[in-house]
Amino acid sequence: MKLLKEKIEQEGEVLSDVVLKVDSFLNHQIDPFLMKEIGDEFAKRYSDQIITKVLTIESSGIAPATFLGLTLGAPVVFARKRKSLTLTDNLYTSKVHSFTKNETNEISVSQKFITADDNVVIIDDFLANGEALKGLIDIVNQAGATIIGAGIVIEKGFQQGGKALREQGLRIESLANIKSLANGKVEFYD
Amino acid sequence: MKLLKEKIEQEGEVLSDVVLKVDSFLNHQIDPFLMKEIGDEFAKRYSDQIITKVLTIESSGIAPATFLGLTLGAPVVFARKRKSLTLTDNLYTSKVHSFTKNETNEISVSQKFITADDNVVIIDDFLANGEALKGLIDIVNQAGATIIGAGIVIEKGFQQGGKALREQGLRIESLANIKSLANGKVEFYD
Ligand SMILES: Nc1nc2c(ncn2[C@@H]2O[C@H](COP(=O)(O)OP(=O)(O)O)[C@@H](OP(=O)(O)OP(=O)(O)O)[C@H]2O)c(=O)[nH]1
Ligand SMILES: Nc1nc2c(ncn2[C@@H]2O[C@H](COP(=O)(O)OP(=O)(O)O)[C@@H](OP(=O)(O)OP(=O)(O)O)[C@H]2O)c(=O)[nH]1
Repeated sequence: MKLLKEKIEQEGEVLSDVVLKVDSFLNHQIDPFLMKEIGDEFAKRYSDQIITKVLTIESSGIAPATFLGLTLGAPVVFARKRKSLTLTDNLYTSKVHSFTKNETNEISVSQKFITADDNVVIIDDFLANGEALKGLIDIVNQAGATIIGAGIVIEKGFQQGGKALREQGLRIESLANIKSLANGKVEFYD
Repeated sequence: MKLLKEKIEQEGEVLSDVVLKVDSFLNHQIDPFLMKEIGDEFAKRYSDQIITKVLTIESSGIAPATFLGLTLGAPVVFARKRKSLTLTDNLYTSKVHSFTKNETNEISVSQKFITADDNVVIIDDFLANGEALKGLIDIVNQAGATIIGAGIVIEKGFQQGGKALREQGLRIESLANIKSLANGKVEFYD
């Protein structure tokens, strides 16, 4: 996605060989116009499918997912990483491992909000090792719903998450796919 | 806001005399069309002001705030409740007390994203005791920016947060203001 790649080139900060900082438009400050364009781009990529639900995870996935939901006319659900005041229903839960923190966390979605009739697109901001995405897939499977595919704003293709999941048959649409962050530079796959 | 009050009446669950659950459209599942209408309503309420920035806090404030930002053409910043991978800059921080959990947490905003030239509207989903809102106000003050006002989706007017802050001169626009949650029923101020 041209606009997104330009934003990454102009505003992204390469913090290390493996971390790209995009706090100015995606992870802390949000560019609403860009989010709308991202939502529309995901909708375009999946225009061949019927989607009844958009699933994401708090917090950075919320804005991209909500704009996709707006364009599709579909509700958006965000998985919780921590208990919230009103998350009192029966829940689907899954474990998500963090390599950086060397810990495992539980994510939750109320059983009310994904049912076996749903056709789900899973949205997230980054795809690196794919642990969060695997957890969301697990939840959709527990619900007996259909996974239409995933939509990722920025994939770090040099990390293995995307490759492994595509080999298992998951459709993944990334709006920018990074080949390398070496030498402080962002290099895209194309 | 009529549409919002109808949604609350149709889908809200009164969990106790002090807690209203609206997980089906605001706090876990998100109704994107409603969020767009909420953003437009906030923009209408503040159409007499120049707003350069929308400030909110993760997670439930993000969708309402982002739609306001879209309508205004203004960037949106969400305060972090926990350290994130790329929150590495100089930060403005503030302490937010939780009565329910009887604990105090630190919230953070990068100094890059609010400056003294900003005219800020603060957005959040609920206003109860006002602790989160006070923390966000504190951060805007540390930045030397101007607080135009707050925009709250659902105020629980029977709790004291709104009253105290309005007495201190803060403009607060609530889209629904709840007078009572007694006897399992939602009663609005009107
Ligand atoms: N900016 C940035 N973030 C990256 C990058 N690679 C991974 N992340 C984000 O870091 C977080 C994952 O960290 P961990 O759970 O510790 O997992 P990991 O070490 O196994 O990658 C996720 O944030 P998250 O769940 O999206 O958190 P939130 O922002 O939604 O709160 C993920 O999106 C990167 O190159 N740049
Ligand atoms: N659904 C619902 N939520 C309420 C109600 N009253 C307060 N809250 C939410 O509860 C959370 C505040 O809880 P605490 O920090 O424990 O504070 P408190 O006990 O002093 O109220 C906030 O969530 P938050 O920061 O918005 O969390 P998040 O949803 O953004 O993750 C606030 O918006 C209510 O009647 N109904």
